[in-house]
Amino acid sequence: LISLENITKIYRMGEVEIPALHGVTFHIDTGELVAIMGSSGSGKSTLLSILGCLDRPTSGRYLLDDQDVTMLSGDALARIRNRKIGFVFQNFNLLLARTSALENVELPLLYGSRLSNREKRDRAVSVLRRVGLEERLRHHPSQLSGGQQQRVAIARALVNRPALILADEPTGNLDTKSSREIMAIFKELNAEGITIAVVTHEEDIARYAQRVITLRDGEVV
Amino acid sequence: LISLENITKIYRMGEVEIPALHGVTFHIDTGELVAIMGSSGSGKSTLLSILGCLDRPTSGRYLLDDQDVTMLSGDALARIRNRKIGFVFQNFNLLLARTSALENVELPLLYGSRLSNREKRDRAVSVLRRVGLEERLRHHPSQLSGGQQQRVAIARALVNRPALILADEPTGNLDTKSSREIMAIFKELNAEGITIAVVTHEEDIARYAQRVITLRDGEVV
Ligand SMILES: Nc1ncnc2c1ncn2[C@@H]1O[C@H](COP(=O)(O)OP(=O)(O)OP(=O)(O)O)[C@@H](O)[C@H]1O
Ligand SMILES: Nc1ncnc2c1ncn2[C@@H]1O[C@H](COP(=O)(O)OP(=O)(O)OP(=O)(O)O)[C@@H](O)[C@H]1O
Ligand SMILES: [Mg+2]
Ligand SMILES: [Mg+2]
Repeated sequence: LISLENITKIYRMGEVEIPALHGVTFHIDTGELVAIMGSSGSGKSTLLSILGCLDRPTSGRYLLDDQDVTMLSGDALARIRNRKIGFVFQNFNLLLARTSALENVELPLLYGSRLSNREKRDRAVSVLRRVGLEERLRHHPSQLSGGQQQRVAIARALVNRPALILADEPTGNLDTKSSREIMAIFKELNAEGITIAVVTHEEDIARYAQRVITLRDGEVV
Repeated sequence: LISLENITKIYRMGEVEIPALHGVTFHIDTGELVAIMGSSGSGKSTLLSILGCLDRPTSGRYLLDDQDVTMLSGDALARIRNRKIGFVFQNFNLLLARTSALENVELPLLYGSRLSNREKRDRAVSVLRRVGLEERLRHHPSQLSGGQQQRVAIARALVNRPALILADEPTGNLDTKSSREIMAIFKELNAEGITIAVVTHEEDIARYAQRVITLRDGEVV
């Protein structure tokens, strides 16, 4: 499903160049559940944003479903993201602040989904129930605990039943029990054929994966 | 230093009441390092915001340095926060987005500090160095990794050398090595006499504390 070939990413801040990834090459097969680990600043979120078509590499090739996405326009990338990818951001503040948990989770369904409004609402409720938030549907993000906000972000990434889920520290704010519940959900989705890559710094979480990709200073070790 | 007596907190959302803390009573002695644990939604951040004078309890008393802070005005609470308390928020997005790491960390020093501008800058640089970010001083939060942003938030809480540090999941986004470095800093500060309460869901982090306070459904167990 995923093939990265010699991916580099250099951030530019005015005159200064910050190299973040140096020639990263690996593949992820359809239906795999992989963990991505590495120390703070090693390039994990940068790698995930490239995998998620949210950012372009400085050089190298990214084949997603045999299609070279590094060649695509912004619009084409947006379509791929909407149809194929569910993304859980490291910073769960990317929930919409003035909207309820329910409306935040319904959001990905609004674009081009063939479901009726009733079906969209039911699906959003059902995925929020799955992450244990059925009593918080009407709350806005500021009326939720950190871990509850993180679970809304997770639910939002799952609601479209994407072929690929990319999760950046999805359990960073969750206690042990909630973390296990989330990883159990990921394992169920993976058993249904969904490909999943989880960035995590916790060994206990990485243990759920079939394989661990480790980054150090922007390179796969 | 800290004495909580029968603290309750009920959030109100229109007609609905959400009880978050039910009669919490405990004390923290000056110079202690305590961990606060509990599952997602159990009331930890709510408790910490009351301890940090960022929010008022619905009922009960909070004595900080033998002063009943539940009786104080908003201005008086703000003065206490600035002088005595360093707060690391669970959501490290409360850094100012259009300001560099350095300026974010200098911020608490701007109010009523007797240091010269040069001394303020030096101290901010020194605490950023302590958390391993001396090569990221000019970066804005969006140009930093999640763990780097979290470390800026930690540095900002330390720069005023407060008597009390309250940290909400300070290592949630940090790898093992960075987490250990941060906890080593907290232990050093604690050895210097600073009282510290750390909310964490990780057993490894709680192990650094002398005592663990556990919350379940808004009560101390
Ligand atoms: N402003 C608010 N309005 C209504 N309910 C709220 C508000 N803030 C928090 N809550 C609710 O209060 C409860 C306690 O929240 P709190 O943030 O203290 O939990 P927590 O223990 O820090 O959880 P986590 O580990 O997930 O960060 C949660 O059930 C949450 O939904
Ligand atoms: N927009 C940017 N401009 C400049 N440098 C950046 C930018 N975004 C990230 N960086 C730098 O690139 C490096 C990699 O960042 P990245 O967010 O990928 O790390 P990470 O492995 O996710 O770290 P963490 O575990 O702390 O979340 C970091 O050193 C960071 O400072
Ligand atoms: Mg990251
Ligand atoms: Mg919390």
